Order: sequence, then structure tokens, then C-alpha cells
Amino acid sequence: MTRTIVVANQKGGVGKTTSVANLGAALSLLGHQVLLIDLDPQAALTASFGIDPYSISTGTPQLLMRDRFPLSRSLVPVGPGRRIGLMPASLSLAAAEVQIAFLPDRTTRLQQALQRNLVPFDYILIDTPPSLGLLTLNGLVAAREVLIPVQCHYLAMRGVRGLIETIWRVKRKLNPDLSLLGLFATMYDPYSRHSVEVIAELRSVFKTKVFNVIIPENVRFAEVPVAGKTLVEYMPEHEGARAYWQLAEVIASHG
Amino acid sequence: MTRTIVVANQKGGVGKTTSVANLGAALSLLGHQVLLIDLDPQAALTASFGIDPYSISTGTPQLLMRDRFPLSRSLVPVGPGRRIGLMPASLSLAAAEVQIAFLPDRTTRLQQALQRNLVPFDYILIDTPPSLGLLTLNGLVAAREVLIPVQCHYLAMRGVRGLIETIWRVKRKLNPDLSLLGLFATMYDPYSRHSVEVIAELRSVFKTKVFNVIIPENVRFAEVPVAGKTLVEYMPEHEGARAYWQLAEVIASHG
Ligand SMILES: Nc1ncnc2c1ncn2[C@@H]1O[C@H](COP(=O)(O)OP(=O)(O)OP(=O)(O)O)[C@@H](O)[C@H]1O
Ligand SMILES: Nc1ncnc2c1ncn2[C@@H]1O[C@H](COP(=O)(O)OP(=O)(O)OP(=O)(O)O)[C@@H](O)[C@H]1O
Ligand SMILES: [Mg+2]
Ligand SMILES: [Mg+2]
Repeated sequence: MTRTIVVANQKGGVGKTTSVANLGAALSLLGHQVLLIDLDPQAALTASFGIDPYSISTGTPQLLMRDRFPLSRSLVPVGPGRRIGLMPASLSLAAAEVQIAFLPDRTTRLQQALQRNLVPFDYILIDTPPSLGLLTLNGLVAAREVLIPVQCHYLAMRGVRGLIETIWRVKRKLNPDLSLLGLFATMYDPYSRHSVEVIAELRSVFKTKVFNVIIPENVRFAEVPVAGKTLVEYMPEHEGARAYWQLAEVIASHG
Repeated sequence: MTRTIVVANQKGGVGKTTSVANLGAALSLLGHQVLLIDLDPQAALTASFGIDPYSISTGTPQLLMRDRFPLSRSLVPVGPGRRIGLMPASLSLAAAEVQIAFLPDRTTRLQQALQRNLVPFDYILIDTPPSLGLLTLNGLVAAREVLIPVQCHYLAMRGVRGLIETIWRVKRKLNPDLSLLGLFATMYDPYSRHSVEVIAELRSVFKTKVFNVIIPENVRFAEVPVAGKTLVEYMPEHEGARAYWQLAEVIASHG
């Protein structure tokens, strides 16, 4: 049974793209078949695998707009041993969002595309833009599980309540199968009291829904996308990579 | 003559809100009359001054939706000596964005509201969400100058080209007065080669449009919003605060 997980948080810069890329790489190296979908018009996930979004002719925009678009036609092999399938974003994804807004089934375009294509993957991970607009909504409707990265900063923490409210609304009205897989802390700085306080607050509010695994703040995460690689693949023993390995193992055993 | 500056970058988490708050505080302490406008449905600017967005009854959403809404009615005094006027965001701003999308003058709602209200301010700073949607577009049309914070990370740098293209499109089609005030680097880590390389790349591409002032990475920026304060006010001698002082002085002398 394919597990479809959407990584979402409307707060910007909290590690959504980095998490989809590194979790995808770790799950693939653990032997799972992985599909990554880039639903962000900025195409950061696509770029972080070294692909120039300006060079993409078909990808997520076509998948959303055309009724019979075969997924396999524009999958790009990426990641360790190029065993991951990436559905890339191109710059026309912003225009596609505007176009699908006029369709009666505008919130279920991605869900239908995935159902139509009978994807042979164990995991589908979906990266979303920093908003709660139609693209993120398509991700929340297409997925059965939501994973929420939370940067260890006060301003990032305060948006989580609104996001959880949105998830329950989507579950009630659009996707009854949707459930919260969990929240996890990113960009944790062990020397900063602030990080420690934010995590304590998260745990006191969301309790068991907060994964024990914490992703440390480390500049290597910012560097590796230049090489079109993930930290998990590039420096598998690095503390940041090991954290995503652990998170992948916990998620895989969660299923 | 009032200077209206919109702070924009569709990449998330690059320091837009932090910059509007700290620049606003510094300009106010330099003796200027400052109005801050929160155009982000997340209301991070509002929250960073200690105001609970759930408690706001009228603010930016009403300013955009109602034709004769007086600006002065919902301004909240904030910042050093409470001399800054803040037009707060409330949680209904996301709904307001959807509603104004159906209006013929949807891109000029904020511009008209500011013209109608004959604002007695020296500076109007506008915070925008991490997207190039209708709210950010309203900010780009209402302003005469655009200021772009760029985090010193590869993934943040790659989106600047698309943003500049959008600014020229807005200038051609909607707001001929719009000009690029400049770009500045944020979250700079002097010990990381990556930060140094990103800045060098920015300067080689955008040349004199990149301010010399660099905002350092410092956890204090993440901490002070908990107290509803800006770093400029809370720790004026701190290196992060001093960087925003310098940026404010350079901007004020730019006019
Ligand atoms: N644990 C980490 N430590 C340090 N830097 C990180 C970490 N994780 C991600 N980064 C870097 O921080 C920046 C923000 O991360 P990322 O782009 O993955 O966040 P995002 O939530 O996808 O952003 P957006 O909201 O713009 O889509 C990127 O430059 C990334 O390389
Ligand atoms: N120079 C800095 N050093 C360290 N942390 C910073 C710095 N500037 C801002 N921050 C923190 O980083 C996070 C992102 O900054 P901020 O929220 O201002 O960015 P933004 O671009 O407005 O984000 P969004 O795209 O979500 O609106 C915040 O938690 C903020 O407190
Ligand atoms: Mg992203
Ligand atoms: Mg912001």
C-alpha cells in the first residue's frame, strides 16, 4: 500500500524542501521505491536535485491541468543511484494554480492524477509552497498523512495551530483519510536556550505527535543543494544526515 | 513626500518580517513618522509586536475590502515610545485575498486605500507573504520602492531572478513609479564559506543594487519577538541591531 505523505507548513523557510529531499533519499536507501512531487512554483525541490526548472517542459503543472497526463512521461530519475522518481516543478506552476482555480474539481486534481496513474511506489512525498493556497490544498487532499517541520523559532511555532485547524477542515470536507503523521523540530541549535524552549513548548502542546528525532541546525544543509545532492547521500555520517535517517526509520516503522 | 517601501521575496524565511520591524523601529528612532502594514495572512509582523492576531477586529483585510475604510480607525501604536503606527493583519486576511480576487481593481486596492487616506507618514513599510500572489501584488502596486532581503543560502539566492522579473512586469503593466531600492543580505554567517560565496555571487550579478550593509545571523532575532519587541529597541548596541541602524541610515539618505 503506497503511503502518500505531504510535508506542509505555511511558515516560510522551516525546512519543508530539505526534509522532502533528505527523507526521500533515506527511504530510497532503505530499499523503498520513492516518488517526490514538487508542488512549489519556486521549484526548490527540483533545483535541489540539480535540475534547472527553466529547462522543464512537462511536470507538475501538466499533471494538474491535463486530464489524461501520464505521470511516467515527465518523471526525472534523481537521488542515490537515481532510483528516486521526481515529478519536477517548472515556472509555469504558478500559472497552473490560477488556471485550475476555475475548475469544479480544483482541490482534487493531484489526487485524481495519482489515482489514475496507479503509481508503483512505496512512498510518495509531496513538497508544498509556504502558503495554504490551492497547491498546498491539492497536496493535503492527495495525501493520507501530513508531516509538519517546525523551525525552532517563536515566529515559526505560532503558525502551527492555524495549520492544524486547516488540516482538520480538509479532513472534514475534502479528505476523510487525512491524518497527522506528526511534527518534528528543525534547525535546532543546542546552544540556544530559545531552541530548547520552543521544543519544550511544542511537546507540551502536541505531546506524542512530536517526533523525538530533532534535526540540528547546520550550514551543510544550505551548501549541498549547490551540488544537486542531499546531505543523506553526500555525507551519510554527518549528524544532520543521521537525523533524517532516524526520522525515515521512525516513519517507516510507523506505517 | 511619503516614501512607500514594500519588502518582498517569495522565498520563505529570509527575514522579510524581521526587516520591516527593525527598519521601522530604526527609522522611527531617527525621528521619522513610520507606518507599518502587515499584508501577510500569517500576521507575523503583528505578532512580533506582541499583538494577538486573533484579537484584531479590523485591520488590513478591511482596508483592502471596504471602499471607504478609514486607515486611522485600526492603527495600533507600537515600537519605541509607541510612535509607530501598525496596520495589523488578522486571520481573515486570507479570506480577504480570495474576495478581492473577484474585483476589477483587485491589484490596486491597497494603493487606493493609501491614496484615499492621505497618510501623514514619512515612511510606509509593507511586509508581504512568501508568495507572488494578489497580496504581494497589492504591495508592489502601492509602493514606489522595493527592498529585497536575501538569505545567504543557495536556495534563497536562486529565486531573486524570478522576483526581479515580476517587479519589471508590475512596473510595465501596473505601477510605472515602482523602482528597485536594492537587495541586502540577511542571516550572514561569517564563519561559513557558503555565506561568503552567496554574497560574492549576489554582488557580481546585481552590482550596486546590493547594499553594503549585511545583516548577521544571530539567534537574538528569533528571541525578541517573544517579548513583542524589535532587536533595535531591545538591544540597540547589539551587532544585529546596529546592522539595521546602518541600513536605515543608508535608506534614509538614499531618498
Ligand atoms: N537543519 C538545517 N540547518 C540549517 N539550514 C537548513 C536546515 N534545513 C534547511 N536549511 C536551509 O535553510 C533554508 C530553508 O530551508 P528550506 O528551503 O528547505 O525550507 P522551506 O520550508 O522549504 O522554505 P520555503 O517556505 O521557501 O519553501 C534553505 O536554504 C536550506 O538549505
Ligand atoms: N539575521 C537573523 N539571524 C537569525 N535569525 C533571524 C534573522 N532574521 C530573522 N531571523 C529569524 O528567522 C526566522 C525567519 O525570519 P522572518 O520570519 O523575518 O522571515 P520572513 O521572510 O518574514 O518569513 P516568511 O517567508 O515566513 O514570511 C524568524 O524566526 C526570525 O526570528
Ligand atoms: Mg520549500
Ligand atoms: Mg514574514
